[in-house]
Amino acid sequence: EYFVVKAHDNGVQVIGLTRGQDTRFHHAEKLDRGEVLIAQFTEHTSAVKIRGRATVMTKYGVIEAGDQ
Amino acid sequence: EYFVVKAHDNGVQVIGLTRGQDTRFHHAEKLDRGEVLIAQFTEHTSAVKIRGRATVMTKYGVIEAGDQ
Amino acid sequence: EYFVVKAHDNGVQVIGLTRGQDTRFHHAEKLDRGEVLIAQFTEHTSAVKIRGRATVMTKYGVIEAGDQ
Amino acid sequence: EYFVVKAHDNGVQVIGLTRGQDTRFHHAEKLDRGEVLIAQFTEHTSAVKIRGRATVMTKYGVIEAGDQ
Amino acid sequence: EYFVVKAHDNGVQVIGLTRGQDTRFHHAEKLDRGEVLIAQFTEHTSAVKIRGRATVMTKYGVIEAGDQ
Amino acid sequence: EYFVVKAHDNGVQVIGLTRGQDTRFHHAEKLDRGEVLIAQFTEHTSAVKIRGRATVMTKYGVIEAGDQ
Amino acid sequence: EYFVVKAHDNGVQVIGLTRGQDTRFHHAEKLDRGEVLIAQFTEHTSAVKIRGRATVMTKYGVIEAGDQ
Amino acid sequence: EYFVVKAHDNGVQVIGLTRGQDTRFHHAEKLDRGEVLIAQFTEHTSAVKIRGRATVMTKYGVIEAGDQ
Amino acid sequence: EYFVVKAHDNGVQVIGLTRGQDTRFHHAEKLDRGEVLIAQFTEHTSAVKIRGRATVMTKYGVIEAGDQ
Amino acid sequence: EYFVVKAHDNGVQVIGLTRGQDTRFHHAEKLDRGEVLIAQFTEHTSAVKIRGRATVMTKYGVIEAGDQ
Amino acid sequence: EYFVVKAHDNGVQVIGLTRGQDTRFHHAEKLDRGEVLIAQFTEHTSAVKIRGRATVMTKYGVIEAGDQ
Ligand SMILES: N[C@@H](Cc1c[nH]c2ccccc12)C(=O)O
Ligand SMILES: N[C@@H](Cc1c[nH]c2ccccc12)C(=O)O
Ligand SMILES: N[C@@H](Cc1c[nH]c2ccccc12)C(=O)O
Ligand SMILES: N[C@@H](Cc1c[nH]c2ccccc12)C(=O)O
Ligand SMILES: N[C@@H](Cc1c[nH]c2ccccc12)C(=O)O
Ligand SMILES: N[C@@H](Cc1c[nH]c2ccccc12)C(=O)O
Ligand SMILES: N[C@@H](Cc1c[nH]c2ccccc12)C(=O)O
Ligand SMILES: N[C@@H](Cc1c[nH]c2ccccc12)C(=O)O
Ligand SMILES: N[C@@H](Cc1c[nH]c2ccccc12)C(=O)O
Ligand SMILES: N[C@@H](Cc1c[nH]c2ccccc12)C(=O)O
Ligand SMILES: N[C@@H](Cc1c[nH]c2ccccc12)C(=O)O
Repeated sequence: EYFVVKAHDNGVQVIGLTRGQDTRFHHAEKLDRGEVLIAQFTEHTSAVKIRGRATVMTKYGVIEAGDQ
Repeated sequence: EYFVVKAHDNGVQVIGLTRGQDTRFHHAEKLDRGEVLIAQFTEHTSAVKIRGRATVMTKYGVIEAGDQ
Repeated sequence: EYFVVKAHDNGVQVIGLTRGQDTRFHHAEKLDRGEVLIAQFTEHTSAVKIRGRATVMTKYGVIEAGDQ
Repeated sequence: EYFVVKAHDNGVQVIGLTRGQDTRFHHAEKLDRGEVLIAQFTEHTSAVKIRGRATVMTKYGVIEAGDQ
Repeated sequence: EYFVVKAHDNGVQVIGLTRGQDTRFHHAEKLDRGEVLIAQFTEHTSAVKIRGRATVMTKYGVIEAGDQ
Repeated sequence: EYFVVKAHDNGVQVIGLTRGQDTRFHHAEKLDRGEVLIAQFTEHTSAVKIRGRATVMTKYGVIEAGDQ
Repeated sequence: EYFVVKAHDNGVQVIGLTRGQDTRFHHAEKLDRGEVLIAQFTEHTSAVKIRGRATVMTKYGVIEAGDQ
Repeated sequence: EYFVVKAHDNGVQVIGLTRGQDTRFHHAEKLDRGEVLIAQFTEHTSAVKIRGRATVMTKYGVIEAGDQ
Repeated sequence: EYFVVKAHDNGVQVIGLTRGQDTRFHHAEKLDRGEVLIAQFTEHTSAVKIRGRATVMTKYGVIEAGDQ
Repeated sequence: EYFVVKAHDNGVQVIGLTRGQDTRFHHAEKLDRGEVLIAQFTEHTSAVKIRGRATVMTKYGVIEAGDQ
Repeated sequence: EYFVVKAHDNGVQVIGLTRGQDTRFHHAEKLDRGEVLIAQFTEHTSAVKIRGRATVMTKYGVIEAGDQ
């Protein structure tokens, strides 16, 4: 399973949360405006948080992240 | 299997409930307004509770959480 | 497999029934109005009972629980 | 595989029949009006009988149980 | 795989035929009018016969059993 | 995989042919008018012959058996 | 995988060809007019030939065999 | 996976090509006009050539073989 | 997975390229006008080249090969 | 799972991020205008970043990367 | 998984990139105008680059490669 994020501002963050008993941030990928990230769920990433203005595409459709 | 939550207020909580004989909260991820969380069911999380105003997307469609 | 429950009253209960030869309640998750629960069938939960006014979403569609 | 039952009367019964060479009742879950049960087929339950006025949802659609 | 039977008369029978080299009746579940049975194919049941007036739902659609 | 047969006459036969190098009849289930049989392919049955007036439902649709 | 054949004449043949390095006839099932055969591919049958006037149903649709 | 061939002339050939490093003809099944062959890919057959006027049905639709 | 090629000229070639570190031609099947080839990807064939005027059918639809 | 990228400028980059506890760039494939890259998620690549003007095709549809 | 490439010029290249920690070109298949290549992802090929004017067909639809 993967999802797609397109950043509409500089500094958008796609943050990986750890899999397992403990839930904490293991990586924050910073995107500049226009950059697209395609990322999977993995052995180390079971939840993802998106901060900043971005288009998020999942199997449930498209949703706009950000504090419009 | 994963689900998507977009917060419409600050302080929205996505709470993971433990898998197994015992059911208790193991983690509450706090979301600020506009933030999007994409999260899986896992070895440690077999139920999730969402508190506060948020859009929740699952395979059954979209539902608005919150006490409108 | 999971299902989604949105409570329309305080005190809605989502009750897990034990898997195995014996069928009894092992956990009742109380939901306040507006709260959403997404929960799986698991090694310990093979049936679920919903009490109180709530929207229930499964692969068969949406059904309203409660004694309207 | 699971099915959904919504009771329209008090005293609706969802009866689990045993899997194996022998077929007998192992559990009857009583539902009050408005209560919803979501239940799986399991290692112990290979057939289910529904008595009383209820909406039954399966992959074949919705059928009304009861002696209308 | 399961099927659904709703009885329209008292005394409708859902008969399980044995799996294996030998084919004989191992169980006949009697249904009263309005009762609904949801039953699987199993290790012991590889064919089922329905006697009496009943609605039968399978993946091929709905068919009315009975001698109308 | 299973199929559905509804008999429109007494004496309709649903005949199981043996799986394996040898092909012969191992069982003929007789159906009376209105009776419905739901039967699987199995370890012992790899082909089935239907004699007499009957509705036959498979994944390819509905076909009427019989010498109309 | 299975297919369905309905004979429109007496003497229609559904011929099983052997699986393996060698390809020869291992069984010819004769159908009388109106009879329906539902047959699988198996460990011993990897190709089937149909002779005579018959309706043949496979996942690719319906085709009429015979020398019309 | 299987395909379906209906011959429109006598002498249509359905030729099996060997699986493996070497590619050669291992069997040519001759069809008379109106005959239908349903054949699988197998351990010994990884390609098939059809010569003569015939209707060929695969998952990609229907195509007419032959030198019209 | 397989694909279908129908030749529109004599001398159409369906060329199998070797699977593995090395990529070279291991077989070229020549088709005469009207002949149809149905061929799989295999342990030895991970890419296929088609030369000459032919209709090529894959899961992505139909495409005409050739130098028109 | 794979995705498709078509570059609309010279110098478009398709960057592979490492799978595992650590997230860093392991490869950046540079594309010239008009070039198309089809790339999988792999044992070594669990996330991909696209920089520059490009069309990106995934199972969620088409999205334009770049800072228009 | 495979994809389809039809060349619209001589000299179109379909380049296989190595699977594994290292990403480099292991093979460039040259296509002449009108030739069609159907190629899989494999143990040795986890990404593919297409240079020159060509139609590329994948599960996401058709895209034209080349510097029009
Ligand atoms: N560490 C948690 C992360 C997580 C996944 N889904 C969640 C839902 C809610 C809260 C936390 C989570 C886990 O692997 O289970
Ligand atoms: N600990 C429970 C959590 C749970 C999952 N689904 C439920 C439904 C109802 C009540 C509790 C649950 C379990 O793993 O089974
Ligand atoms: N303990 C039962 C619970 C149950 C599941 N589905 C049911 C249907 C009817 C009655 C009970 C049940 C079991 O695991 O099988
Ligand atoms: N004990 C039976 C119960 C059953 C399942 N499906 C049935 C259909 C008909 C009669 C009985 C049954 C079994 O496991 O097989
Ligand atoms: N004992 C038989 C029952 C059966 C299943 N499908 C059938 C079709 C025809 C006749 C008998 C059967 C078997 O397991 O195979
Ligand atoms: N004994 C045969 C029965 C059979 C199945 N499908 C067939 C098609 C044609 C002829 C015979 C058969 C077998 O298992 O293979
Ligand atoms: N003995 C052959 C039968 C066969 C199956 N499919 C075919 C296609 C063409 C020719 C022969 C066949 C085999 O198992 O492979
Ligand atoms: N012997 C070849 C046969 C083959 C299958 N598909 C092909 C495509 C092209 C050329 C030959 C083939 C193989 O098993 O791989
Ligand atoms: N020998 C190569 C053949 C190949 C398959 N797909 C390709 C794509 C591009 C170039 C070569 C190929 C391999 O098995 O991987
Ligand atoms: N190294 C990370 C890369 C990654 C995948 N998906 C992510 C989502 C967010 C952040 C990092 C990632 C991992 O394999 O898990
Ligand atoms: N060697 C890389 C090739 C690759 C596949 N997908 C990619 C995406 C981006 C960059 C490189 C790649 C790998 O197997 O993982």
